[in-house]
Amino acid sequence: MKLVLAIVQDQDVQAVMANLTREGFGATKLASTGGFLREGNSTILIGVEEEKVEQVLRLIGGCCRTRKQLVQPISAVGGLGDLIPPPIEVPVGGATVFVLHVERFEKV
Amino acid sequence: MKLVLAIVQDQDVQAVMANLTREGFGATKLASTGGFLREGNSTILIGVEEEKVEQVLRLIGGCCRTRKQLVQPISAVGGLGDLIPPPIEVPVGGATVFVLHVERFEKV
Amino acid sequence: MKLVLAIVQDQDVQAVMANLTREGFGATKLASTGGFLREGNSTILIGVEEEKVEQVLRLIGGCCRTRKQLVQPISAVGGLGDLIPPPIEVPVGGATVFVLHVERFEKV
Ligand SMILES: Nc1ncnc2c1ncn2[C@@H]1O[C@@H]2COP(=O)(O)O[C@H]3[C@@H](O)[C@H](n4cnc5c(N)ncnc54)O[C@@H]3COP(=O)(O)O[C@H]2[C@H]1O
Ligand SMILES: Nc1ncnc2c1ncn2[C@@H]1O[C@@H]2COP(=O)(O)O[C@H]3[C@@H](O)[C@H](n4cnc5c(N)ncnc54)O[C@@H]3COP(=O)(O)O[C@H]2[C@H]1O
Ligand SMILES: Nc1ncnc2c1ncn2[C@@H]1O[C@@H]2COP(=O)(O)O[C@H]3[C@@H](O)[C@H](n4cnc5c(N)ncnc54)O[C@@H]3COP(=O)(O)O[C@H]2[C@H]1O
Repeated sequence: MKLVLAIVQDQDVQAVMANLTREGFGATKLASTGGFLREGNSTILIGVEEEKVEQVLRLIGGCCRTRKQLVQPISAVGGLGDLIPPPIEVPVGGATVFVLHVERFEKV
Repeated sequence: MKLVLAIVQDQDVQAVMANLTREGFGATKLASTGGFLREGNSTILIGVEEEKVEQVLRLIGGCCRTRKQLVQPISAVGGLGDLIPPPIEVPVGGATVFVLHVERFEKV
Repeated sequence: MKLVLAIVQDQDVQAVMANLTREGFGATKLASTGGFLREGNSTILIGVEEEKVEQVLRLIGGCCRTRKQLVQPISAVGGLGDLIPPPIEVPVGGATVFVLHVERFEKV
């Protein structure tokens, strides 16, 4: 058993969850916030047999679009006297996915 | 050190958290949502020594009840023309538990 | 790749997130609740290369202060007849950090 931990954009999360459920995968969604854009996104936990990990990654990738977003980098905003740098275009989207090993899986 | 990640029903989470604390276990609760029922549930993180994992699993299992819930499967709801299938009875409850290995545990 | 999972007090989480982003680390924040104090805190996920784990732990430790908090232990509050024990002083703060091994990291 592996635990797939996927961080997806809020615009894509409904499609990801619906497709996972339709394919019979168990999934749990947690609301989260990105460090750089400080915008809401979602973290999804999917416990899945090792031989199905590939299928889950393809499913997630198929639902997530990459978008360009204009961003005023918050960490760059200084005091009043500083020149505010121009906004930068940041690619956001797709999904960031971590696959962890599960030592034990139980329904208690 | 192991990280026990338990997904429990909201009706059971208070009893689980209270019993974990009373037994001296550290625990952190995160609000979550199930993929199939799309209802709120809770994901609990419990960092615990390997020899105590069994005790934590029994404690969680002891607090969680299985209930039957009538469900109109959302993924089955089609367009207006489709026949809406009868609701199905779904066993929910108990807890879904993943045990992960912790390489390093620190209080910084 | 390792997944650093840090539980920090809400008073410290903004500083931790800002410093992580400034140093170029990816981070995702989830709202959480402590088992003992039942107060809000934050759980931060940081996917990071193994050789940078030490730097991330120092960064987190540098932002988190330990505070003393007077607590009426909830688990000790009994029925009306029980004598309510005096509040106890509990050290809270710093961060509780778990480092997990990531088998696979993908941007899909
Ligand atoms: N220091 C920096 N300078 C310039 N651009 C930066 C940057 N940090 C992030 N970005 C850009 O901003 C997007 C949103 O990042 P955010 O941290 O809000 O939202 C992130 C974060 O919540 C999560 N994430 C990404 N990498 C992570 C990691 N290593 N650990 C934990 N969470 C991660 O996935 C979300 C989407 O990440 P994604 O890479 O697709 O998209 C990122 C990336 O393209
Ligand atoms: N492998 C996994 N990875 C990540 N999270 C997992 C997981 N397995 C279970 N969970 C989490 O635990 C909750 C309860 O699952 P349980 O199996 O007891 O109870 C389930 C199960 O009895 C039933 N169910 C789930 N998927 C189904 C499906 N495709 N067809 C029929 N019944 C389904 O509906 C109940 C509620 O499911 P829901 O998704 O709302 O809520 C799930 C989900 O949040
Ligand atoms: N092994 C573990 N697994 C999962 N999460 C963990 C954990 N150890 C700590 N945490 C998380 O970190 C928060 C801060 O823990 P800390 O040990 O600094 O600070 C703790 C500790 O100093 C004290 N404390 C916790 N349990 C206690 C107990 N049974 N008796 C006396 N003091 C306790 O109360 C403070 C706040 O605890 P709270 O539970 O509200 O909040 C905890 C909890 O959310």
